[in-house]
Amino acid sequence: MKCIAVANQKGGVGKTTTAINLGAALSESGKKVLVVDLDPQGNASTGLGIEMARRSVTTYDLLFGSAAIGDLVQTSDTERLFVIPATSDLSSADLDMVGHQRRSFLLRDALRQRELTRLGFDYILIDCPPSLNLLTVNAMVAADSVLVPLQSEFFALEGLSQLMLTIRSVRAEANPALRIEGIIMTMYDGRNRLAQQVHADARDTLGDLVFETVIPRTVRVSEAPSYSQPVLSYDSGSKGSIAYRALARELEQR
Amino acid sequence: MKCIAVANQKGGVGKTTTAINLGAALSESGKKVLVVDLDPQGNASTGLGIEMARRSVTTYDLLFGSAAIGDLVQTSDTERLFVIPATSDLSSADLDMVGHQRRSFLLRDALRQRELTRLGFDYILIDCPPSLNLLTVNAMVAADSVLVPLQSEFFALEGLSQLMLTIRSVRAEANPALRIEGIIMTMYDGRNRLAQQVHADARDTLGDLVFETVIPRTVRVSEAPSYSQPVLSYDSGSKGSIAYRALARELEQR
Ligand SMILES: Nc1ncnc2c1ncn2[C@@H]1O[C@H](COP(=O)(O)OP(=O)(O)OP(=O)(O)O)[C@@H](O)[C@H]1O
Ligand SMILES: Nc1ncnc2c1ncn2[C@@H]1O[C@H](COP(=O)(O)OP(=O)(O)OP(=O)(O)O)[C@@H](O)[C@H]1O
Ligand SMILES: [Mg+2]
Ligand SMILES: [Mg+2]
Repeated sequence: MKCIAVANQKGGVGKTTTAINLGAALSESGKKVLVVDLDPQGNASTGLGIEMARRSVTTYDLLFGSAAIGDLVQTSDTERLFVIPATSDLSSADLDMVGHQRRSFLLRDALRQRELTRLGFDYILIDCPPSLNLLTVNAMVAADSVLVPLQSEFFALEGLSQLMLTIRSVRAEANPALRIEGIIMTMYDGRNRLAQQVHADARDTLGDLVFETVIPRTVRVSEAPSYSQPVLSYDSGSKGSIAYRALARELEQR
Repeated sequence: MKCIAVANQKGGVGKTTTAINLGAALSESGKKVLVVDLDPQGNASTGLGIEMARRSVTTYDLLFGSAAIGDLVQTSDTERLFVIPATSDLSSADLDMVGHQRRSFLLRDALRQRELTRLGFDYILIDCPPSLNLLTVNAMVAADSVLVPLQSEFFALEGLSQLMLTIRSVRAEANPALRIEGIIMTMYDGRNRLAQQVHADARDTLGDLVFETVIPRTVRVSEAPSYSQPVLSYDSGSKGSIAYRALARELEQR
């Protein structure tokens, strides 16, 4: 089993879109995948079709052990793709965890419970909120690696060094095995000079950590969530679907 | 003097870009403007040309009263446009404020100090981080109104009701005068069906709160921060500059 935190404190860079569609591509290739929605916005839950009525127990309950695993893990419309959903309740988790002795380890402990491991997931993908708060730290402590979506924009590049510092300090203090799974360029428009420049900069500084696969900016990808589906089911032949399948293959080969 | 919090917990919707360029448009029209960077990413500081060397005192010091106003307020390259910059130090502010009795009022108290009010700003724009944490609550308690950038995307619309609930609870508990300045559509591409739909939905639910002005998606706007300038100075005649000037006019007329 591999647990991957999809993280970047810069907002709107494609974390949720990557967690949903990489999850769908891995499950399409036969793997059993769990997406943990760790963002109070609950976008991954929405994008995977979990209506509000099915969110009576959420990732908040997972963290604080207040619900059974059997009630937490929900099916999505995609075979072999499961979700632990989130609601805005999660936004108080940060402050609620502060007093807890194992505050950075709550998610790690929760995901290692017997009831969860015996479900036999091949991958757990954690969709992180746009911040380096206790929720994101929990994800990095629980994970084997961090997948970093990077938008080909100037502000997105600026935040990368801060993110790397945080990964390094989590590795030093709580999770020595934590590595960087890779950097995936998202919403890429090859005709745009700035995008080319950011991509080149990322390769210069991060080398092989940057996936060969690049996710293009396409309307179909941004339309899919309004139909509560991954783009792989919304429009299987689209450029976005092809790119996320390529990312899944590249990830499995690393 | 009018203090406006530029806020939306959804990431990447154009908060920073709006704070910078609306600030520049207001100062171009003769107003004296202060941009307070309340985001640990420090993107507004970068976009206004404040290099790291000039960030020895930051918004963190403003909140905790550990620096003189004269040292905090920095000039930008744009006449009448000033900045209190931010660094990643700000990311510990949330936890550092928890124990403080007036934790939600720290920014409000800081901005009402005599040393600051006598500088005679016509507008203070607060660039908020992508979350509804204590920093954003501080901004809403300090502000007269909230300006909400709304990206014409499905996930962006989903978060709006949560944002409105937060504004309502801040109004009930701490700042009865807080109102909504308006909703500004950002990164708008009129050819895109989803964008048209989101815009129509926003107008249906929010009516006149939605500004007439719409900010188009244009490459020049996203290039400007890499030259540490607002788009109004980077490319004064561009569609983005024209749109932000129109937004400034519409704001002043309300
Ligand atoms: N390849 C793509 N092409 C077009 N649109 C995209 C693409 N990837 C993501 N988007 C859109 O861009 C917006 C931001 O993406 P997303 O919400 O996944 O980012 P995020 O990093 O999870 O945001 P947040 O920081 O708020 O959690 C969404 O509206 C999404 O639909
Ligand atoms: N009108 C526009 N046209 C093209 N690109 C834009 C436009 N407005 C913003 N952008 C770009 O989109 C990205 C997101 O914008 P910005 O960083 O201002 O959003 P934000 O809401 O402040 O993000 P965060 O949630 O991380 O604070 C940036 O790279 C910015 O340059
Ligand atoms: Mg997200
Ligand atoms: Mg910002």
